Order: sequence, then C-alpha cells, then structure tokens
Amino acid sequence: MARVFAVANQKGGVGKTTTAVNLAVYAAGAGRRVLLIDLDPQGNAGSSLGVQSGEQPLYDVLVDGEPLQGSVALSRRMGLDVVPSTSALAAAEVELVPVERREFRLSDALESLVPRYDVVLLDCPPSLGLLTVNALTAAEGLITPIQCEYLALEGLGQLTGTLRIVRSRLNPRLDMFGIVMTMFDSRTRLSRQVVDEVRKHYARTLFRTLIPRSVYLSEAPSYGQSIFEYHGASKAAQAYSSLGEEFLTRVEAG
Amino acid sequence: MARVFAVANQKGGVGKTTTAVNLAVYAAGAGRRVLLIDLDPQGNAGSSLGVQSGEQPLYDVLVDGEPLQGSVALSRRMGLDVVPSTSALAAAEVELVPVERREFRLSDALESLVPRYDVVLLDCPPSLGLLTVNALTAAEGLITPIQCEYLALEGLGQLTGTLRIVRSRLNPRLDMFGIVMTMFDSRTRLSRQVVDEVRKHYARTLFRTLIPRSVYLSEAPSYGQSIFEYHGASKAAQAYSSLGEEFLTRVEAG
Ligand SMILES: Nc1ncnc2c1ncn2[C@@H]1O[C@H](COP(=O)(O)OP(=O)(O)OP(=O)(O)O)[C@@H](O)[C@H]1O
Ligand SMILES: Nc1ncnc2c1ncn2[C@@H]1O[C@H](COP(=O)(O)OP(=O)(O)OP(=O)(O)O)[C@@H](O)[C@H]1O
Ligand SMILES: [Mg+2]
Ligand SMILES: [Mg+2]
Repeated sequence: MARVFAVANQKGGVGKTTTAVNLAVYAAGAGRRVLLIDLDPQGNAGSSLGVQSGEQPLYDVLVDGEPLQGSVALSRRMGLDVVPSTSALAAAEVELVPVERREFRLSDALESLVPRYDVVLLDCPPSLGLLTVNALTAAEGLITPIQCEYLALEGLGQLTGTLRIVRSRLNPRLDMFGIVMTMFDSRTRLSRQVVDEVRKHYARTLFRTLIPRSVYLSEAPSYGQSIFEYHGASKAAQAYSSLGEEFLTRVEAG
Repeated sequence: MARVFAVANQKGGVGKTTTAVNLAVYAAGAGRRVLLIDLDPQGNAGSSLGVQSGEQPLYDVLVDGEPLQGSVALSRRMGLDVVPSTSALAAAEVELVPVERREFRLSDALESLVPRYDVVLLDCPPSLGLLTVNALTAAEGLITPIQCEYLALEGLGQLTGTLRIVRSRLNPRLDMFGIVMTMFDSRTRLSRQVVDEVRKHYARTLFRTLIPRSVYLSEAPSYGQSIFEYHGASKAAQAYSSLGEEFLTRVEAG
C-alpha cells in the first residue's frame, strides 16, 4: 500500500520540485516502486527528469474524471514512473471550483494506482489553491522545503494553518511529515538564523540533513537529470542521499 | 495620470517582491508619487517595507467592492504609499470566480486613486490565477523578473501566452514593459547562458541592468528596509539604482 506525500509550500522557489525529484530518484534507486506526480502547471518536475507528457493530460483526470493510469509516463529509471503536467492544468484551479468533490479528485483518481507503488510524491505549485488542496487531501504527510531566507519564514504560519483546515475538514490522516531546509549557505549568518528559528518551533519534524546551495542543483534540470546522475560525488548529491535515507527511515518506521 | 505596472511571473522565488519593493522606493526617492500594492497573500511586499495592514483588508476591496483608499497605509517614506495584503486574500482566488467583472475588480478600484500617483506597482503572487489576472487587467505594462536559472526559462512561454490572452480579451493596452534578470552570478556559466538565451528572444524589452545575487537583498526584508536603506553602498543597491533609472527613463519616454 503506497505512502503518499505532498511536497508543498506556497512560497515560491524554495526547492519543492528539486526535493520531490531527487527524493523520488533516490527512493527508486533504493528499490522502492515510486510514482512522482507533477501538480504544478509549470511542469518543472517532469522536465527536470526529461519526461515530456503522457498520453492523457492530468487536467482530464482531475476535471473530467479520466483514469490516472493514462497519464503515467515511464521515466527511463527503474522503479520510477512520472505523471507530468501541462500548462492546461492551470485552468483546473478555476474550473474545479464548481465540480463535485473538487478537493478529492486526485485522491479518488489515485485509489486504483496506489497498490502498485510503495511511495507516491506530489510536487505542488507555489499556491494554496485547489491543486495543492487536492494534494493535501490525497496525502498522509506534508513535506515542506524551506529556503534559508527571511521571507521564507513568513509563509510558514499560513501553510500550517492550511494543513489544519484540510485535516479537520477533508483529510483527518494528514500530518506534517518533515521540513527540509534548502539552499543553506554556511557562510551567511542569515542561513544559520533561519535554521535556528525553524528548529525552535518545528524540532520534531525538521529533517537533520541541510541541503546546501549548489549550482549543480540548478544545472542538473537542464540535462533532464537528478543530482545523482548529474554529479553524484557533489556535496548536493550527498545531501540528497542523506535526506533520502532519513526519508525512507521515517516512512518505514511509520 | 499614474502609469500602472504589474510585476509578475508565475515561477516562484524569482525576485518579484524584491524588484517591486526596490523600484518603488527608488522611484519615490527620485520624487515620484508611488503606490505599491501587494497582491500576494503571503504579504512579503508589505512586510519587506515594515508596513503591516491598512484599515480595510484588500480582500474587501476586491471581493466586496469597498473603496481602495481605505486599504492604503503610509510607508514612512516620502512619496511612497503601500497597500499591504493579508492571508485572507488567498480566498479571493476562489471567491472571485462567480463575481461580476471578476477580472476588473482591481482596475475598477484603482480608478479613483490613479490621479494621486505617478507610478503604481503591483506585486503579484507566483501563479496565473485571478489575482495576477486582475493585476494584468489593471496595468499598462508587465515587468517580469527572471532568475538566472534554467527552470526559470521554462515558464516564460506560459507568461507571454497569458499576456496575449489578457491583451486580446481584457486589456488591449497591456504590453511587456521590461524583463529584469535577477540573482545573476557572474561566476557560473549557467547565469551567462540564461541571460544570452533571454537576450536572443527578448532583446527589445530586456533591461540592461543585471541584478547580482547578493545576501544583502535577502537580509534587508528582515529589517523592513529597502536595499538602499539597508546597505546603500552595496553592488545590489547600485544595481537597483541603475535599474530604477532605466525604469523611470522608459516610463517618461513612453
Ligand atoms: N539547494 C539548491 N542550491 C541551488 N539552487 C537550487 C537548490 N535547490 C533548487 N535550486 C534551484 O533554485 C530554483 C528554485 O528551485 P525549485 O524550482 O525546485 O523550487 P520550487 O519551490 O519548486 O519553485 P516553484 O515555487 O516555482 O515551484 C531552481 O532553478 C532550482 O534549480
Ligand atoms: N538578487 C538577489 N540575490 C539574493 N537573494 C535575493 C535576490 N533577490 C531576491 N532574493 C531573495 O530570494 C528570495 C526570493 O525573492 P522574492 O521573494 O523577491 O521572490 P518572489 O518572486 O517575489 O517570490 P514569490 O514567488 O514567493 O512571490 C527572497 O528570500 C529574497 O530575499
Ligand atoms: Mg516547483
Ligand atoms: Mg513575492
């Protein structure tokens, strides 16, 4: 039975896609059967892995109720399938508003696929609209990347507020699974201050691994590669390996 | 008669708020009467300038048609007023859907204020939903910050596609006013490649000034200060001054 996690934070550019992609590749490399779904109309998760669109656009699954199976594309990597998104998905934020069970469209669509996978990761757009709410309703855990920047702290209250609303009205099993500090730059005081601040309030769920700022992470997507494939010996690859280990340990302890 | 510009890009974390805030402070410092409106429910533009909420939440202006004047807060800086946002604004993305003239709520609300200002800047959230569409409908020009990263290039097509739709259906005067390259790191090949790529397709509107990556820009918001107030002698402050000059020259040539 798959464990489903939403990678979400309405603050933009904090490393949601980078974390979803590299955790997915790590887990598949460790022998798990993994499905990565790109719920962001920008489509960065699909293109970061060199996966273009499947046969059936994800929009048709969420808005018209088509089976999700038709949107699954192979990723050329053992054990990892990807459901890419297309820009048409942006319309779903508005068009789902009047639709029946609008918050459950993804969780309903996932039901038939869940037995085939061990881990499902949902990459979310930078907003708390219906696409992200669908992810939070389908997931058991929220993984939140936080950039080591002051402005990144501001939105945390809104995110945990939304989690509480989704948990009380739509999905009682949803919990904060883990916070990942990203773009950590050990040379700046700001990075350490932000980490200390987050550790003060969220020590229980904060992952130990800090993801360093690294140009390799921004280069890898242009080759359609994960950090492990692009530069396996880099500090960034080591950090995402260590995060991957922490992630799987928590999943399997759960 | 005010010139109205939307600072928008659905890609997250590219420097929209940082650019809107620093352009606003620069223009006010150069003697223009400036209004900065924060359309992002995260509220980063308001808090980056140390401005908390006005009397009347912006949500009430857009959804209930209250007068915008009630939301204007002073910013403690000569010539710069700010309309901060609150997290309640996030609900407007969904609640505006059935409302009459939903795309024109902001432009209707702005009509009574426009004569009091020379420049109005609209900071947008990282999405192409109704809040951003309201900004594009109220504006004459789009200012698009682009991070010097590969993934930042991917969304450009969607943004220009949305601009074309808004121009043909809602706001015929809307044009791409300027592209600002942000977080430029002269040490990396990637930064130069992204700038070259953007210059190839958008040479006409690309601002000459490149904004360098600088930790001062991420520290300044935690003090509620613009880069000029926080570290006026820094390369980042010089870059935003030079961008401010380019911006005002284009505005006054227009
Ligand atoms: N640790 C890192 N060091 C340096 N660059 C990084 C790191 N993590 C991500 N990046 C780069 O920073 C940018 C933002 O990351 P990413 O796209 O993963 O964030 P996101 O939260 O998914 O953004 P969005 O909110 O637009 O969906 C990308 O260009 C990415 O390649
Ligand atoms: N040139 C720069 N150098 C370094 N850091 C920067 C620079 N510009 C912005 N930042 C920092 O990067 C982060 C993202 O910038 P900002 O919040 O302005 O982007 P945004 O596009 O408004 O994000 P969102 O999509 O969430 O609205 C912030 O923490 C900001 O302080
Ligand atoms: Mg993303
Ligand atoms: Mg912003």
